[in-house]
Amino acid sequence: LVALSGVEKVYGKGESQVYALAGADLRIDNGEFVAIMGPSGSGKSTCMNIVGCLDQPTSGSYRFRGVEVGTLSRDELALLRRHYLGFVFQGFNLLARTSAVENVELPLVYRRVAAGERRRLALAALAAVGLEGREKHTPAELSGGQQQRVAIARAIVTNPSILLADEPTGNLDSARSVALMELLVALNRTRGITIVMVTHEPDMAAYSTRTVVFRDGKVASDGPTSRR
Amino acid sequence: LVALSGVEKVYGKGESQVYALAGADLRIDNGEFVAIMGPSGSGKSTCMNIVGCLDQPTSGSYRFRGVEVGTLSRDELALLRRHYLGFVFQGFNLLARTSAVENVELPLVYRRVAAGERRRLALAALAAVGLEGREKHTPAELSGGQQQRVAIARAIVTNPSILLADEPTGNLDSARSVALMELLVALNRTRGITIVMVTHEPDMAAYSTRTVVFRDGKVASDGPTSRR
Ligand SMILES: Nc1ncnc2c1ncn2[C@@H]1O[C@H](COP(=O)(O)OP(=O)(O)OP(=O)(O)O)[C@@H](O)[C@H]1O
Ligand SMILES: Nc1ncnc2c1ncn2[C@@H]1O[C@H](COP(=O)(O)OP(=O)(O)OP(=O)(O)O)[C@@H](O)[C@H]1O
Ligand SMILES: [Mg+2]
Ligand SMILES: [Mg+2]
Repeated sequence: LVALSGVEKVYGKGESQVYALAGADLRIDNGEFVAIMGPSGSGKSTCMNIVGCLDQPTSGSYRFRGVEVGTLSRDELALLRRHYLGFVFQGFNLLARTSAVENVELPLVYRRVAAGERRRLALAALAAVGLEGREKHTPAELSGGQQQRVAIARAIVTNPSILLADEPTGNLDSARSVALMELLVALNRTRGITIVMVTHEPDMAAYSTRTVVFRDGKVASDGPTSRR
Repeated sequence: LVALSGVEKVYGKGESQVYALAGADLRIDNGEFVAIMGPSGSGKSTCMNIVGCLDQPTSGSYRFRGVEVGTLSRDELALLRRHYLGFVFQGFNLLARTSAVENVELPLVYRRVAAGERRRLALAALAAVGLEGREKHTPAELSGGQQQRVAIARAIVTNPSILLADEPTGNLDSARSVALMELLVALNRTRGITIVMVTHEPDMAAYSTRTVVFRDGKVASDGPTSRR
């Protein structure tokens, strides 16, 4: 499904040059639940952005479903993202002047889903993350953890083939974090959604089947998640 | 130092009325290191904003150093914040077009510190959170955990009397989180800085001496932090 090979991402030039990724190799198959861990600044979000077709490598290859993503046009990339991907951003990236339910409906608008069906699916996604009763609130009227859950609901509302979640429990208390992990496991097992989740909490990584650890822009280790 | 009594914070009217705080009582003395925990939406950030003089209760009393904060003018509140408080926001609130070092210098600009001394103090604060070499980067050129650390550096650069940190390790890996907790303990013990820290991670709360748990806008429990 996902095949990164020798992927590099470089910013800046000369003395201030930064290798966000310095030769990353990563293969992910359909139906996996992968946890990505590693120190701050080690390249996890950069890797997620490339996998999610939001950014391009400066060198190396990224094949998504067998297609070399670097050869696609911007329009083709947008179509690919809308069709296959759900993304929970580390910084949420919600629309500030838009209500929670409208934020969640946005991927369905792109898919030309009818208004009634859109509302039904968006409310169901918000209920799945415990936000009933908050759908009319804008992000500024929500707590940090509530904003994070709106971002999660938006990522799952289209039932994507692959869900990319960058630190999805960073602002959630233990009970909510566990509830979210159980929801992700259910989506993975009953709907076959492939999940790639960046987390720094070992208790959350424990719900995955495979753990990939980044260090200095490369994959440092990659293997089955140890039972805790 | 901090005395909240019967504090309420209400948003909205009628059917959509929300009690973010519903009668919160909290006393914090000089030199304490308090962890604030509780479910998402239970009022922790609202409480921190009131303690930090960024927001006013809709009813109840908040006395800071014996002064009823509700009686102060906006200018007096701004002076109070700049003189006594350091704040790490849950959403960081960094200036987007400004470099990391300039973001960290901002509280020193307000205090009329000379440019050379400002730069020295800001670089020292950035080094204390492991960000040497990143001072010229703007927030967009930094990882999530690096942005969080810039926010922390900005909050400690003035050596504030009281440091309010809202989920300061939400985006940090385990090693960085532990390093930050050790830094906070050192600031608390060697410089007497009072620390109030919202966290959802028990391993981080363990560094505090007292734990306050919120539920539904009120303090549900308040006592010594249990040893782990
Ligand atoms: N402007 C607003 N209008 C309406 N409701 C609001 C507003 N701001 C906050 N709230 C509500 O107040 C409640 C408390 O919010 P607060 O941000 O204090 O929670 P929190 O404990 O910090 O949560 P988290 O752990 O998710 O950060 C939430 O239910 C939130 O939806
Ligand atoms: N636009 C940019 N210009 C320069 N450097 C950048 C830019 N964007 C990212 N970087 C650098 O690339 C490195 C990797 O960033 P990335 O966001 O992938 O890290 P991360 O593993 O997600 O970290 P965190 O756990 O803190 O979120 C970081 O050192 C960061 O400073
Ligand atoms: Mg990141
Ligand atoms: Mg909060």
